[in-house]
Amino acid sequence: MKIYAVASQKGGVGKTSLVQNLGYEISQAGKRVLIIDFDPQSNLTFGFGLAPEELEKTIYTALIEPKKTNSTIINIRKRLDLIPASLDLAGAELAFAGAILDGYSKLREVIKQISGYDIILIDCPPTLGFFTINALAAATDVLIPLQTHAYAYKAIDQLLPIIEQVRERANPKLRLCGIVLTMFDVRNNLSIAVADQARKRFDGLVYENVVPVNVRVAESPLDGKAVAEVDPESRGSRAYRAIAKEVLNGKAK
Amino acid sequence: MKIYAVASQKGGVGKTSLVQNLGYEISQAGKRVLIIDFDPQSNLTFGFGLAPEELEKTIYTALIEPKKTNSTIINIRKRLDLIPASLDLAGAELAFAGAILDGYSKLREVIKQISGYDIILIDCPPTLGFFTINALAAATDVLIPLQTHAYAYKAIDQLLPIIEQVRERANPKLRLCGIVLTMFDVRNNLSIAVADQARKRFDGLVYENVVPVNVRVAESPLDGKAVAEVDPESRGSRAYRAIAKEVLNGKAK
Ligand SMILES: Nc1ncnc2c1ncn2[C@@H]1O[C@H](COP(=O)(O)OP(=O)(O)OP(=O)(O)O)[C@@H](O)[C@H]1O
Ligand SMILES: Nc1ncnc2c1ncn2[C@@H]1O[C@H](COP(=O)(O)OP(=O)(O)OP(=O)(O)O)[C@@H](O)[C@H]1O
Ligand SMILES: [Mg+2]
Ligand SMILES: [Mg+2]
Repeated sequence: MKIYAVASQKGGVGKTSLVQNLGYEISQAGKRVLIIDFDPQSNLTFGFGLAPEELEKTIYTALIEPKKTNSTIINIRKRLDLIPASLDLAGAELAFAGAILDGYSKLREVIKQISGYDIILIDCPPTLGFFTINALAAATDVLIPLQTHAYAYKAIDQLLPIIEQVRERANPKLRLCGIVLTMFDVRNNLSIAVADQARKRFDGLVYENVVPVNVRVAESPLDGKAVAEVDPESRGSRAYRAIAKEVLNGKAK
Repeated sequence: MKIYAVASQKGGVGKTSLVQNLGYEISQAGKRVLIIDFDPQSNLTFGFGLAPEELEKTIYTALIEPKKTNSTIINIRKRLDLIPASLDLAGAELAFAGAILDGYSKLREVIKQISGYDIILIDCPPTLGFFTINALAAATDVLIPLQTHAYAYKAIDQLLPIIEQVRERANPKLRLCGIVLTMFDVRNNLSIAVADQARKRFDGLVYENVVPVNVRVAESPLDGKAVAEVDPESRGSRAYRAIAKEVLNGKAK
């Protein structure tokens, strides 16, 4: 079972969109997939058409009582399950803040309760705090969505040392599995320059396929659907399908 | 002296871009402006050409020792000063986590040390934690950048109750001064629909002028400049100038 933390402290780089659409594409390819909404904003939960504030059981329930984990799982598509989040999750940061290192293995206790999946994807919030550290401590791999803009590129310099620290202190097997270029705009020099820079610097880590700017990606969550369910031939949908194949093949290049 | 917290827990909606460009435009209009980078990502600091990791004094210095606040101020343009941030700022969340309500007035102690400005703008990180709550507790007004996408629109439902709580518990004078529509794309129905929805729901609070999607806005931070300094006739630059006038006139509509 591979567990991917999808992380970046830079906001709005396409973390939730990647988890939603990669989760869907990988389940379509025949694998059993669990996606976990680990962001109090609960956009992944909303993006599949659920109302976070009406849910009785969420990832917060599982964090507080790991034995209840399996009762928080919702089946949303064939071979695709979700552990949803709601704003309550924001309480976890305070509940566990005291026990710093011990507090960072809470999600690991939850994942120990889970079996029967080929792949787990964890959607992280845009911070380097409790949630992202927990996800890194519980994961086997890290996927970094990189919006092809200046601030997102710079954010990698802050994120890589954190991944290294978690690897040293809590999770020796944690591997940076790859970087997915997102919101790529072929008409715009900034996008091209950041993509080039990222490929030069991170060579074999940047996936071949990129997610282009495509309004269908931003629209599909309004229908509670992955982009492939709304417009399977859209450029966004085709990109996520191709990236899913690369991730399943285990190689970035 | 008006103190604006520029806040949204949704990532990537244009908070930093708004603080950088509004700060510049208002100083150009003749007011004395201080901008405060209150995000450990320190994008505002980077956006004006500084290297966060090389700075000896930052907002973190001022939080720990408010008496030192004035020594953290850097003059960056005529009538425009900055209190920079660096990744060290992330330590503040842990340093003050224990004292919840008391911890939330740390920034207020810093601002008490400051005088001689017409306007202060505070750039918040994409969370509803220590930093944003502190900024709301210290501010006179809140400006909310609203990217014309679904998740950003939904984020307002989570943010408004927080503003209300801070007003009740820590800052009775806090006023929601306005909503700035950002990354507006006139060619795209989603953008138009979200803008319409926002104007219907928050009538009178949404500024007349919107910030369009404009690659110059994303490029100018690479030169360490506001967009008006790189391309004063760009659509982005003209939009920020018009919004600055609305903000100075004290009216959203
Ligand atoms: N390829 C794309 N083309 C167009 N819009 C996109 C694309 N990918 C994501 N978006 C939209 O851009 C916004 C940011 O994406 P998303 O919310 O997935 O990022 P995130 O990193 O999860 O944000 P946060 O940091 O707030 O968690 C969303 O409104 C989303 O619908
Ligand atoms: N009007 C615009 N047109 C094009 N690009 C924009 C525009 N406004 C901002 N950007 C770019 O979009 C990205 C997100 O904007 P910005 O970083 O200002 O948002 P933010 O809300 O401060 O993000 P965070 O939540 O990470 O703090 C940046 O790369 C920025 O340069
Ligand atoms: Mg997200
Ligand atoms: Mg920012």
